[in-house]
Amino acid sequence: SKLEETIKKTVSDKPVVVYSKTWCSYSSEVKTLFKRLGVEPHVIELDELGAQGPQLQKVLERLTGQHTVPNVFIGGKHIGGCTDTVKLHRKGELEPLLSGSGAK
Amino acid sequence: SKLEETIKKTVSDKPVVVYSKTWCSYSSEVKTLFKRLGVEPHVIELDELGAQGPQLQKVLERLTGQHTVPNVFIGGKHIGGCTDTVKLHRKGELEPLLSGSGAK
Ligand SMILES: N[C@@H](CCC(=O)N[C@@H](CS)C(=O)NCC(=O)O)C(=O)O
Ligand SMILES: N[C@@H](CCC(=O)N[C@@H](CS)C(=O)NCC(=O)O)C(=O)O
Ligand code: FES
Repeated sequence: SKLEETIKKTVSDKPVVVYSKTWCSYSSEVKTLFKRLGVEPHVIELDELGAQGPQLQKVLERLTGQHTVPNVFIGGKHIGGCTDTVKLHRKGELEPLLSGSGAK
Repeated sequence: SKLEETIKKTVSDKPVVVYSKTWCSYSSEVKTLFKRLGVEPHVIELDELGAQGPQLQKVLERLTGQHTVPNVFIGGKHIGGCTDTVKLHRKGELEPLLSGSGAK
């Protein structure tokens, strides 16, 4: 579908992509983590896109199996949500991923 | 107002009250924290009350200055959100509040 193509293009063009909701604290937490690591994620606020928001979320669920926000991609690879990203960071595995993706 | 009376009665009758949303991870986090401390909070899921949900949120905002979820009360006293509750716990001040409210 057209939306599927849009998502695939976005996550392959940008090193770090976060599908988010402006009022969600978990989305804010993961955005803040990237900024603290010196990375400017490409952020798509699903609640600011009108009808396209829920449609994008449905396609994200089809592509990743994840219907929740935040939905994080690094170097085109699906990472997961906030807890997944924080866990990678705690294990020291996030920064190598960011360097490998060209984000840092 | 009638809703104001309902909130005031709920927070004075129950030792620990959490106004929450079922799909919000911060609301889940604070509910889990209480359960881990052996306390069963009285939980009101604002997204399961139909039109009354947003109305209750407006009244909570008028009473507490806080429009966000989770909105936590202990022993009738407004505590704040998830980060406020976690901060109290880290400082060792949450459990004395819970004991004092008759929750533990
Ligand atoms: N462990 C996940 C939790 C994600 C989650 O539950 N997100 C919530 C918002 S904080 C959500 O999208 N809820 C919508 C739903 O459950 O339908 C993470 O860390 O990202
Ligand atoms: N620091 C606050 C954050 C509360 C917060 O921003 N809650 C969000 C959901 S996670 C909310 O209610 N957003 C609605 C809004 O901002 O209008 C806490 O720990 O509770
Ligand atoms: S909506 Fe509350 S943490 Fe996401």
